[in-house]
Amino acid sequence: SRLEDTVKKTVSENPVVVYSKTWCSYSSEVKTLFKRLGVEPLVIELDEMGAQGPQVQKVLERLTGQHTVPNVFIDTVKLHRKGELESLLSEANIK
Amino acid sequence: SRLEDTVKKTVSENPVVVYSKTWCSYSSEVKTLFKRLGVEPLVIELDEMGAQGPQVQKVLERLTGQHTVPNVFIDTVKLHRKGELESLLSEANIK
Ligand SMILES: N[C@@H](CCC(=O)N[C@@H](CS)C(=O)NCC(=O)O)C(=O)O
Ligand SMILES: N[C@@H](CCC(=O)N[C@@H](CS)C(=O)NCC(=O)O)C(=O)O
Ligand code: FES
Repeated sequence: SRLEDTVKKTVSENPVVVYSKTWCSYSSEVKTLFKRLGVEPLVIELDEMGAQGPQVQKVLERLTGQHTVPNVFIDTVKLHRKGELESLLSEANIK
Repeated sequence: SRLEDTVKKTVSENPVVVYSKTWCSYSSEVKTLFKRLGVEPLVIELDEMGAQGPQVQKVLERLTGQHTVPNVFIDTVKLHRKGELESLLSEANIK
C-alpha cells in the first residue's frame, strides 16, 4: 500500500526513527534517552496524525510484528557513519 | 457535580484506587506493583468508560491537580486495618 511504502521509505532514509505518542511516558523516555546520547531521531507522533495514526500503527505491526509504541528503528550503519554508534553501544553495555 | 461526588465517594470507600488506562505501560506497572505487594486496588480504566473517561480525568485534575494516569489514591488507615500497610511501607523503604 502507499502508506506502507511511506513508512519503509522513512525508515530507510533516517538513521533513527521513533514512532511515538506525545502523551506516552514510555515514548518520552526513549526520546530523552536518544537526546542524552547525542543522537537525533526522527520522531513521528502517531497521535498527531489524525486518522492516519492508527493506520500507520497497523502498518508498523505488519512490518515489525509490534503494535505498541514506542517503535524504534535504528540503522546502525548510518549511525556509525554519523559517528553516533559508539555512544549507543556504550549505553547498551552499561545497562 | 454528580461526577465529582462519584469520584469522591469511590476514593473514600476504597483503601486503594488506581485511575488507569488499559494500554498505558506506566499504569500497568503500578497495577503489577500492588499485585506483587498483595494489595488489591480498585482499578478504574478511563479508556473503557467511553465519553465519561475524559470527564473523570478532568474531575481528578480538579481534585488532585494531576491530569495524568496512573492516578493513585491510598487510604493508609484503611490499608492498615486490612493489614496491608506494612508491605507498602517496606517497598517504599527499599526504593
Ligand atoms: N514492553 C513494551 C511496552 C509497549 C507498550 O505496551 N506500549 C503501550 C503504550 S505504553 C502501547 O503501545 N499501547 C497500545 C497503544 O497505545 O496503541 C516496551 O517497552 O516498548
Ligand atoms: N511522571 C508521571 C507521568 C505521568 C504521565 O505523563 N502519564 C501519561 C501517560 S504515561 C498521561 O497521563 N498522559 C496524558 C493522558 O494519557 O491523558 C508519573 O509517573 O505518573
Ligand atoms: S507509558 Fe503511559 S501511555 Fe505509554
